Amino acid sequence: LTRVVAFMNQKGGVGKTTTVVNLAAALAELGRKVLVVDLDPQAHASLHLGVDAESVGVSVYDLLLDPPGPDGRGGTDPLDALRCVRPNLAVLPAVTDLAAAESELASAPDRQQRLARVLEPLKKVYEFIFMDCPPSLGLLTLNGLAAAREVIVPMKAEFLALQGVGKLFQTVHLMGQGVNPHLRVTGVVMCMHDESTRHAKEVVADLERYFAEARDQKLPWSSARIYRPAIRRNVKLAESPSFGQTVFEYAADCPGAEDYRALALAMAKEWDELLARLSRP
Amino acid sequence: LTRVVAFMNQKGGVGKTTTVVNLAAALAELGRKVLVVDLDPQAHASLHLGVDAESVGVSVYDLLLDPPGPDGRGGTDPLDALRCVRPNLAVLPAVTDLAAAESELASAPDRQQRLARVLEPLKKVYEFIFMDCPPSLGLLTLNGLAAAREVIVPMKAEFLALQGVGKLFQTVHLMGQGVNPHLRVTGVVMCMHDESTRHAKEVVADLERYFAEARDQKLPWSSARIYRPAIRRNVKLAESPSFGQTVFEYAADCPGAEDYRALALAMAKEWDELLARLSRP
Ligand SMILES: Nc1ncnc2c1ncn2[C@@H]1O[C@H](COP(=O)(O)OP(=O)(O)OP(=O)(O)O)[C@@H](O)[C@H]1O
Ligand SMILES: Nc1ncnc2c1ncn2[C@@H]1O[C@H](COP(=O)(O)OP(=O)(O)OP(=O)(O)O)[C@@H](O)[C@H]1O
Ligand SMILES: [Mg+2]
Ligand SMILES: [Mg+2]
Repeated sequence: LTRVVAFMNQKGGVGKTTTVVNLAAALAELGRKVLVVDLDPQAHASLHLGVDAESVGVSVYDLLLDPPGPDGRGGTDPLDALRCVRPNLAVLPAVTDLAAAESELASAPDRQQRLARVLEPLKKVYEFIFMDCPPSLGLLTLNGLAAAREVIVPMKAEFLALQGVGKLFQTVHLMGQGVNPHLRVTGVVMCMHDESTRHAKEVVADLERYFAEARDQKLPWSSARIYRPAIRRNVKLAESPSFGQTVFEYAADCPGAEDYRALALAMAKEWDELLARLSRP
Repeated sequence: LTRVVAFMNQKGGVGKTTTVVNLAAALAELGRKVLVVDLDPQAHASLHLGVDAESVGVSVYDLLLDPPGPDGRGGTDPLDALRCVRPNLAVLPAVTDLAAAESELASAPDRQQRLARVLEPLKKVYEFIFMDCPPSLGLLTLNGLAAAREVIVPMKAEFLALQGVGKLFQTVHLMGQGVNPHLRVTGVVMCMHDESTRHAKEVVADLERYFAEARDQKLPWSSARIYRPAIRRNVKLAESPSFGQTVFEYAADCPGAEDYRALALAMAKEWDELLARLSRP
C-alpha cells in the first residue's frame, strides 16, 4: 500500500516545495522509500534536491504527454524519468516545458488522469509518493489531485492566507465528486510559523473551528486536522536550496530540521497505525 | 504628470498587495492623490482597504470588458467604479469575476490595452496610480504593464525568489519591445526582510550585481535599483488587513509603518526631483 499525497495550495510561496522536499528526505532517512513528483514548471523541488536542469532527460512533462495506456501498457516508461537523488529518495523531475502541458492537454478527454497512470507502476516500488503542486488550481494540480489518495495543504497562519482556503477545498470537493471519489484532505501543515504572535494563534484557531464544523458532515476534509509540529520560520530552510541540499544535509540540528523530522515521525506513525488497523482481521 | 506604476511579481505571497496598499496610504497621508487599481481576482487590495466585496457595483472587471474607446469616448465610465476609501486615496476594486476576464478577452485584438484606456481619463485626477498585479504573467498583469510607465517588483531576499526574476524581466522586455516602449523597471522593494541574516545580504548583493551589469545596456531595468528602506518582517502588516485597515491605522508606530512611511518619502522625493528636472528650461 502506498501513501500518495498531493501537497497543494494555489497561493504562492507558502512552503509547498520546502515541505515536500524536507518531509520526503526525513522519511527517507527513517528508511522509508519515497518518491517526489515535481509537478511545477518552476522545478523548485528538482532544483532543491540538486537535480541539474540541463541534465534532465525524460521529465514529468514527457510522461504526461505520453503516459502508459489505461491498461498500463505503452507510453514512455516512468522508470526512464526516475532520478535517485538520495538513499531511499527518488524524484520525477520537472522542466520549464511543463508550463506548456496545460494548454497542450487542454482538449484531451483523459487530461486529468494522466499522472495517475504514470504513477500506477511506481506504487509497488515506493511507500510514499509526494506530489509538489504549482501555485494554481490548473491542470497540473488537478492531475495531482486525481492521482492522489490524500491532500496535505501547506499554509501560513495569516489572515490573507485563510481567504484562499475555501476555494481550495471546493476544488478538492469537485474532484472527489467526479474523477477521484477517494480523495481526502488529511490536514494542513503550518509553515513559516511564529507561534508567539496572537495573530498566528487566531488563524490556527479559525482553522481548528473550520475543521471541527466539518467533522460530522460527509466532506473530504471532515477528518482533516492541523499537523504538529508547525514548521517554524528558519532561514536555514531558505538557504539550503541554493546548495541543492535538504535542510538535514545543510544544517542538521537547526529548528527547521528539527520540525520536519518531528513531522515526518508523526506522519510515519499515523501511516503505520492505519496499515495496522487495515490488516486486523 | 502622473506616476503610473505596476507592482508585479509572478511569484505569490511576496508582498505586492501589502506594498501597494501601505505605500499608497503613506503617500495619501503626505497629501498626494493616489489611486489603487486592484487587478487581482483575489481582490486582496480591495479587502485590505475595507471595501466590502458585496458592496462593489462597478469593478475593474466591468471596466476591462467595456472600456472607453480608443478616442476616449463610450464604454463604462471609470468614475463609476471609483471608491474613495481614505482622504486622497481611491481604489478601483476587483471582484472574483475578474478571473474570467483572461479567457473572455483572450481573442480580443486590443486585449492588452484595455486598462490603459480605462486609466487615461483618471490621470488628470491622480498624481500616483498604483496597480496591484496578480501572481502571474497572464493577461491581467499584461494589462498592468501596458498601462504603466514604471514597474516596481516587490520580492523576498531568498534564493528561490531570485529564480523567477529573469522570467519577470523578460516579460517586461517583451512588453517594452511591443505594446509599451516607455516601460521601465524603476526598482525592487525587498519585503519581509531580515537584514541580520547572511542569506538576505547575499541575495541583495546578487540583485545589485544584476542591476550593475545592466547599467550600460539598453534594457528596461538598466536604471533599476533596490529601494530603501527594505520592509522588515512585522506581524502588524499581516494583521491589519483582517480589520480592513492600513498599517498606519492599525499600528501607526510599528516597524512596518515606519518602513512604508520612509519608502513613501523616498518615492515622493524621487518623483519631485524628476518633475523638477523635466520642467527646467
Ligand atoms: N519555515 C521556513 N522558514 C524560512 N523560509 C522558508 C520556510 N519555508 C519556506 N521558506 C522559504 O520561503 C519561500 C517559499 O517557500 P516554498 O518555495 O517552499 O513555497 P511554495 O509554496 O512551494 O512556493 P510556490 O508557490 O512558488 O511553489 C522559499 O524561498 C523558501 O526557501
Ligand atoms: N513585511 C511583512 N511582514 C509580515 N507579514 C507580511 C509582510 N508583508 C506581507 N506580509 C503578509 O504576507 C502575506 C503575503 O503578502 P501579500 O498578500 O502582500 O503578497 P502578494 O505578493 O500580494 O501575494 P499574492 O501573490 O497572493 O497577491 C500576507 O498574509 C501579508 O499580510
Ligand atoms: Mg513550490
Ligand atoms: Mg496580492
